[in-house]
Amino acid sequence: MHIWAVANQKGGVGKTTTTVTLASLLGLQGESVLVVDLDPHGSLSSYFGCVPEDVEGSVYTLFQHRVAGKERSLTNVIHPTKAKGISLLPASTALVTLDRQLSEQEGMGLVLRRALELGQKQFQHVFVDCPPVFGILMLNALAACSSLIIPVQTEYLALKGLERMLRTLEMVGRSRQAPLEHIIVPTLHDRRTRAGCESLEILRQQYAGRLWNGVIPIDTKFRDASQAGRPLPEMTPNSRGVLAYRALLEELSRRYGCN
Amino acid sequence: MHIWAVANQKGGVGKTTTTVTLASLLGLQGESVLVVDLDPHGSLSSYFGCVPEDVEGSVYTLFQHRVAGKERSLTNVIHPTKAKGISLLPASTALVTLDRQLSEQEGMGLVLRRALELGQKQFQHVFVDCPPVFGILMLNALAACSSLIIPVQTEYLALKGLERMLRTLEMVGRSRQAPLEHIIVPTLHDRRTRAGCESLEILRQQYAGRLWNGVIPIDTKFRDASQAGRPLPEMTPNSRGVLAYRALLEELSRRYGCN
Ligand SMILES: Nc1ncnc2c1ncn2[C@@H]1O[C@H](COP(=O)(O)OP(=O)(O)OP(=O)(O)O)[C@@H](O)[C@H]1O
Ligand SMILES: Nc1ncnc2c1ncn2[C@@H]1O[C@H](COP(=O)(O)OP(=O)(O)OP(=O)(O)O)[C@@H](O)[C@H]1O
Ligand SMILES: [Mg+2]
Ligand SMILES: [Mg+2]
Repeated sequence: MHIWAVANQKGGVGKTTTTVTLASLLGLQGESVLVVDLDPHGSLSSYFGCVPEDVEGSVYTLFQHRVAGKERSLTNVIHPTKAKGISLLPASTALVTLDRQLSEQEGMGLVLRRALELGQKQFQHVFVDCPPVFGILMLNALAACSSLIIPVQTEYLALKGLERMLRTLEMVGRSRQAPLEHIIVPTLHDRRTRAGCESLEILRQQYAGRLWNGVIPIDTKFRDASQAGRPLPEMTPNSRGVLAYRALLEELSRRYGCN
Repeated sequence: MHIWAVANQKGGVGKTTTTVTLASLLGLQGESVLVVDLDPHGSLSSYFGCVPEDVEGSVYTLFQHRVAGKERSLTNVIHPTKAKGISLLPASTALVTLDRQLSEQEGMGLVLRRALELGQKQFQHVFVDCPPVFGILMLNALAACSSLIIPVQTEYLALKGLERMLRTLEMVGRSRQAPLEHIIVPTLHDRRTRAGCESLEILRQQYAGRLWNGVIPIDTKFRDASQAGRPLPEMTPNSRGVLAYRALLEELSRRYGCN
């Protein structure tokens, strides 16, 4: 089982879209995929029709069990979705209180990692969608994952944000045995703008080796897909955006052998 | 002095862009404006050339003073910018630790409000840019502001997120004397897509009265502006995006008499 985290502290760079699209491409190939929503705002959960305000059994339940000293368990927290091959471990809005309540307690960074160990036989791939802020939820994702995808919009503010994200990673990496494998993915790329092309050029110069050599272009069909609550690979498999994510998945398989 | 908060828990909806553009339009009219960066990721600070990792004097300083029981003060935390009429109270990356450290302590939701009281004579307008997550920093913004601007991208996931944002507001509103005046602003609107137009229609039906009747269109010049570190009203005053924000400012003046 390969566990991916999808993270960036900058908001609106395509974390949720990347999670849904890659999971769907693998699901359509017959693989069994779990998507995990660590964002208290619950975009990923809403995408699959789950309501973070009143969901029974969610990521929050895992933390409640840990605090109560109960046995680890994935029962009642994994929900089916209408998308082929995809199951969901949803967020609940209560997650927003975690940083305040829990961070002084020991071992709270490993709750997700220990819970996902129980899913080894059930799922071949897990994608963890992170909130746009550093805290106990992102720490859980970085501790649980085998590798990390960092979507970055090809524009100036997002590049500045990337430096900060990589510094955070270094800080966290010191407490792991091995540094965390990561790949930077240029998203929402608009090749008609000068700023877009210049930002991509800067990325290619500063982060060679850690940067995917392709780009995810702007494709307005992603908005239609989220409105329909269906992954774009199921709706329009040959759209520009889907073809780009298919190429990304091939690169990920080469680098990490996840198929 | 009128204090605006710009907030939405959904990432990438144009909070920072709205802050910079409205502040610049007022600054170019000769008004004196303070912009406050509450996002530990520091987009607004980076925009004006301030580096959140090593800035001396920031929002974090205000909390340190409060915890140490020191006198409130705005000395050494307000930085000049190259933009006409705009001063900056920057973020520092240390802000990310606040939720864990402080929230059990009393009165931590009023640090910003008490500090901004000291700026009454110096500034006519204050814009507070919020992080895309609910926590002690957003609480400070909601407690300090006279009214709230909620940018919402005209697409499905963002609409779902708006419901959650308004529920959060209701929850916070109960601890204030009067409910917080707010206006919902449709942003990043792409009138060529079906999803964009349908989302706008849903907004107009569900939130009439609280919704601005205009839209901020997609304008790629905003990316050029952030790359140049200058507000778009200074670079291209008659671009589509600036004209739309100018119309928004007129509406804000009508509603809240802020001029
Ligand atoms: N390649 C793309 N082309 C066009 N639109 C896109 C693309 N990728 C994402 N989007 C749109 O951009 C918006 C932001 O994407 P998304 O919600 O996936 O970002 P995020 O990083 O998960 O945001 P948050 O920080 O709130 O978690 C959404 O409206 C989504 O539909
Ligand atoms: N009207 C617009 N037209 C085109 N691009 C825009 C517009 N408004 C914002 N943008 C771009 O969209 C991206 C997101 O905007 P911005 O950073 O202001 O959002 P935000 O809500 O502050 O994000 P965060 O959640 O990370 O704080 C930026 O690249 C910005 O340049
Ligand atoms: Mg997301
Ligand atoms: Mg911002």
